[in-house]
Amino acid sequence: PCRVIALLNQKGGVGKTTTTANLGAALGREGCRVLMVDLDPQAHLTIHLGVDPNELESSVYHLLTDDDADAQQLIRTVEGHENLSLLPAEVNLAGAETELAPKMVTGSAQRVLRDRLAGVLSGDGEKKFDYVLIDCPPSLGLLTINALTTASEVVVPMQAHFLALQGLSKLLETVQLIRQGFNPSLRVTGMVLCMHEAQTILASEVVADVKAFLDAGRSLDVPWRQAVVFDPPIRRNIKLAESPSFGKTIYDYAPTSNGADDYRKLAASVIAAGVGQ
Amino acid sequence: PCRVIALLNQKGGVGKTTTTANLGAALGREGCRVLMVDLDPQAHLTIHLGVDPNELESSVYHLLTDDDADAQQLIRTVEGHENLSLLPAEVNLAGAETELAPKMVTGSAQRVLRDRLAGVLSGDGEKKFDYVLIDCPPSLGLLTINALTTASEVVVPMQAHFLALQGLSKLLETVQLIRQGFNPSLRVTGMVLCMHEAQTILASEVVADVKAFLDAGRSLDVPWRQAVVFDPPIRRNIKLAESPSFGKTIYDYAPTSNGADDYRKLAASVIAAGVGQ
Ligand SMILES: Nc1ncnc2c1ncn2[C@@H]1O[C@H](COP(=O)(O)OP(=O)(O)OP(=O)(O)O)[C@@H](O)[C@H]1O
Ligand SMILES: Nc1ncnc2c1ncn2[C@@H]1O[C@H](COP(=O)(O)OP(=O)(O)OP(=O)(O)O)[C@@H](O)[C@H]1O
Ligand SMILES: [Mg+2]
Ligand SMILES: [Mg+2]
Repeated sequence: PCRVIALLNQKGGVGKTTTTANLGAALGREGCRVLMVDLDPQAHLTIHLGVDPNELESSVYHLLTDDDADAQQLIRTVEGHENLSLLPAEVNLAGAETELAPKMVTGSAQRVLRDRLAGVLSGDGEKKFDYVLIDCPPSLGLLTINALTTASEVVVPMQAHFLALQGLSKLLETVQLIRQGFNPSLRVTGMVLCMHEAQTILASEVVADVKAFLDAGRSLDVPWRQAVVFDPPIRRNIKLAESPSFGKTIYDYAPTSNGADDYRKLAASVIAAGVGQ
Repeated sequence: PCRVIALLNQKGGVGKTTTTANLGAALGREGCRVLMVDLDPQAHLTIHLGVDPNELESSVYHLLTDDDADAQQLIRTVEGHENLSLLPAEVNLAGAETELAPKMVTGSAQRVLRDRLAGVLSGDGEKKFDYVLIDCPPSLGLLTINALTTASEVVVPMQAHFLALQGLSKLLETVQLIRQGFNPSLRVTGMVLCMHEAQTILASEVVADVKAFLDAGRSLDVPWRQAVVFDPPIRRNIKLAESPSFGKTIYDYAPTSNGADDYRKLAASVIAAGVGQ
């Protein structure tokens, strides 16, 4: 069965795209077949994986807005990596939320991605995957909602800063609402601490706050009752910021760096978190 | 005359709020009367300045959506700082863009903030200011457009990372469109390098790219023809990330830190950039 994971955080610049690309690549190195879906009109995941969004004839925008679109046709293999695939984004995706708005009242706008990826997710099609990672834009709008109705799991990249805590409750409230309204099997698997500066007091205080919050939910019927703070964190490492400029993940750009190590360990934790679910 | 500066970048987490709060406080320490406007439904500037957005009875949301709202009544002094004022945000602001949508076709939705701050900006009212800083949300939507039609200047906080360059042209294109459509005196004063890691190759390459781009526009009729990259940059400094958790700017929390120094120098550059305009 395919694990579908939404990389979610409405706060901008916290590491969603960096995590999608490098966790995806790390899972690929463990032998998994990984599909990465770029759901952000900024198309940063697409750029990160060496694809120019301005050169695309088709993208996830077409999957969402064109009734005849076929996901199997739109998915492309990442160059040099046969077990890594990409469903790319383009700038037109910015208009998708407006175009889909008329279908919101019936609930179908919220499920377009799920409906049109159904064939791929069921494993019936030519392309099959063990993991689907969905990179979300920094908002809780219709694109992110589509990720939440499609996914079985949520992973939250976050920065251990004070203002990061402010947005967390709103994020989890949204996950709860989608679980109740559309997707009963949706659960939060964990939080990824990105750009982490472990030696600072601020980081340790924020991490303690997040863990206390999660512990308070362990016996409640909430989607984060089994969520963990993935350990170890992803350390700040300039190599991770440099690799997108080469259109490569850390494993092709700087395979011996801290960034490569940290995402490899995250992949192991994510694989382990899936056992027995 | 009052300088109205929009702190703009559709990319999230690049330092807009940190810059608004600390540049505002630094200008205040130079004797300027500063109004900071929180235009972000996340209300992070409001939190940063020690105000709980959940406790507010009135905010910029009311200014935008209530015909009877009076800006002079909604503006509050920042505790302990008689020359620093705040027009706060609250979570309801998230609905403002939808509520104002019917007024978009006539162009009035885009100018609501300008119209309702007109009295304050002209200096006719009881509260008078030398600087108005507008903290924008991470988007180029209606709230940000309102900042652009109200402002005379744009300052762009940015991180010297590769993906930051991707969004810059879209940002500047939007400034140009608003200048043409609504606000002929709008100009880009400069870019603030935030969370800067000067010793990295990536940072120096990105800065060189930005400077080359700006130089290419020096003899053109573009709003960034006189824009500079403010020097020195704002260095990464954990004190800047800690201060919002105390509801204080860097000058009350850690006045001898690098963060305090860097924003003081930015204030001097911003004051100098206003001479002879
Ligand atoms: N561990 C890290 N060390 C250093 N830089 C990092 C790290 N993780 C991410 N970055 C850089 O920080 C910036 C923001 O990261 P990223 O784009 O992944 O965040 P995001 O949450 O996807 O942003 P957005 O909300 O805009 O989609 C990028 O320039 C990225 O290269
Ligand atoms: N120079 C710095 N050194 C260390 N941390 C910083 C610095 N500048 C900002 N930060 C921290 O980085 C995070 C993002 O900064 P900030 O909230 O100012 O960005 P923003 O552009 O306003 O984000 P948003 O797009 O969500 O409004 C915050 O946690 C902030 O405290
Ligand atoms: Mg991203
Ligand atoms: Mg902000």
